[in-house]
Amino acid sequence: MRSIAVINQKGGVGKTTTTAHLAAGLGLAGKRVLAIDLDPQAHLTVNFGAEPSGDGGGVYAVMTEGAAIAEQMTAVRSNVWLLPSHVDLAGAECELVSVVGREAILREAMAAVADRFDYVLIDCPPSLGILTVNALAAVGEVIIPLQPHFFALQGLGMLLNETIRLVGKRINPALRVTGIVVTMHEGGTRLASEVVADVKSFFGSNAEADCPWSDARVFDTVIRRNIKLAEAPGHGQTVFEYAPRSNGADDYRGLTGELLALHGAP
Amino acid sequence: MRSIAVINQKGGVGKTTTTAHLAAGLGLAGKRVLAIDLDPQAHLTVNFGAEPSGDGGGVYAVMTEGAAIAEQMTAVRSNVWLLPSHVDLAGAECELVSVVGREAILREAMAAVADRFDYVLIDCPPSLGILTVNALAAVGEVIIPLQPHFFALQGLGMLLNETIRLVGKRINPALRVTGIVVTMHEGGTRLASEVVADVKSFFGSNAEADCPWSDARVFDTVIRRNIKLAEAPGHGQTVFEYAPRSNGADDYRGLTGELLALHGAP
Ligand SMILES: Nc1ncnc2c1ncn2[C@@H]1O[C@H](COP(=O)(O)OP(=O)(O)OP(=O)(O)O)[C@@H](O)[C@H]1O
Ligand SMILES: Nc1ncnc2c1ncn2[C@@H]1O[C@H](COP(=O)(O)OP(=O)(O)OP(=O)(O)O)[C@@H](O)[C@H]1O
Ligand SMILES: [Mg+2]
Ligand SMILES: [Mg+2]
Repeated sequence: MRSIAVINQKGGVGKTTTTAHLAAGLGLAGKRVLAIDLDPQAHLTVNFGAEPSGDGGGVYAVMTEGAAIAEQMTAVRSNVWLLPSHVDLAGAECELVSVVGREAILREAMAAVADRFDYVLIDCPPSLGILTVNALAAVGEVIIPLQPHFFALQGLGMLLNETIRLVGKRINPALRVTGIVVTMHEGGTRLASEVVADVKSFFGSNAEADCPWSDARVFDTVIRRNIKLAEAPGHGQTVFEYAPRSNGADDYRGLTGELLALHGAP
Repeated sequence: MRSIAVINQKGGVGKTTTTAHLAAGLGLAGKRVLAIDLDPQAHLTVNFGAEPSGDGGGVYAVMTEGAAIAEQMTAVRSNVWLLPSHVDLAGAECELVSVVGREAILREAMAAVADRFDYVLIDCPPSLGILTVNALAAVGEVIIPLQPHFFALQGLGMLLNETIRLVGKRINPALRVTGIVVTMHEGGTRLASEVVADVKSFFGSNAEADCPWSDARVFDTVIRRNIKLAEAPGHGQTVFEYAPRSNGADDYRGLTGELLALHGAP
């Protein structure tokens, strides 16, 4: 099983959109996929047309009461299951402060379903708190969506050095950054090409051998800005269902294919 | 003194960009302005070309050690002072959990400088945790930037009912929502006009007399998507300095003027 956290503390860079479409794309390719919504906004849940789990269930129960993922997940597409979120999850940050081994709760829960899935994808909130650390402790791989803007680039160093390196050292030595996905790309803007060039050179020349991102790469597939990607969630659909011939659908199909080819499909 | 929190738990909707340009615009209009960066990402700090306060100073010291704002702030433009942030602020969420009256720390600190400023603007992180609640407890007004997309709209109800209403009831009865600013507007997309119409009708017809948003409005000024707004922070500049004749500069000048006219300038 490949397990991947989709993270970036910068808000609005396409984390949810990327998680939803990689999960859906892998499902369409015949892989068994579990998508975990670890954001109290519950946007991954909403993107699949599912209801946020209001009765204290879903990922909130897994994180705070030790509930089993298998009991809280729900099938949303053929081959795709969802562990839904809810606004109550926002309280988990404080509720877990003094719980022993709080960073390993999700890892423990995921271990119990490892044999049922080929891929587990986790959508993270725009912060580097306990929920994001739980995701990083639980997975083998990280994908970082990056809007090619200055603020997004500015936060990348913080994400790598402050959080990913520390989790790699102290909690999850197997953690590897698989790649950076350029999202919301506006062709023809100088800013986008400058930021993309910056990021490629950082990951290309980074001689530091032994850090979690030493073999990370910038995915060849660039996700272009495309209004259909913003329209689809309003219908509880993925862009593959809502606008199958759009740039958004093409780009996320390409990214799915690239991800499958990268480590060799399980 | 007018004090305004710029908040939306949805990430990447233009909170920092709006705070930076209202602060700069009000300063250019001759008002004395304090801009507070309450986001550990420190993007408001970076937008003004200032250094994140690494030695444990800045807003982190105000929040966790009771330091005075007057000692931690720095002049960034004529008429504009900044209380800078730093990544250490991310720890404040847990550090403040058991502090008595933790929600009123910022309000207390701001009271000491109330006579020095005409406007205080607070840039909030993309979450509804202790930092955002501190901002809501400390101010008289709220401005909510909203990208006209489905996910952003979806979170608005949660922001109003879960957080603003509760803070209004329990901590700060004087809290009022001044308005919603439509940001990153892409003219000609059906999605934008549908979302804007939805939001206008929600605030137009909302008969509930006695809630914090009963006299809120959608600002007439719409901030258009404009790449110059994304390029300016990379130079530590506002768009007024970087591209003074751009749509971005025009739109934020318009918004500043509307804000000044709205409650009657102090
Ligand atoms: N390539 C794209 N083109 C146009 N719009 C997009 C694209 N990708 C995502 N969007 C839209 O942009 C907004 C931000 O994307 P999304 O919500 O996926 O980001 P996020 O990183 O998950 O945000 P948050 O930090 O709030 O969790 C959403 O309204 C989404 O529908
Ligand atoms: N009107 C606009 N047109 C184009 N780009 C914009 C516009 N407003 C903001 N941006 C850019 O979009 C990105 C998101 O804006 P910004 O960082 O201000 O949002 P935010 O709500 O503060 O994000 P966060 O939730 O991470 O704090 C930034 O890269 C910014 O430079
Ligand atoms: Mg998201
Ligand atoms: Mg911001």
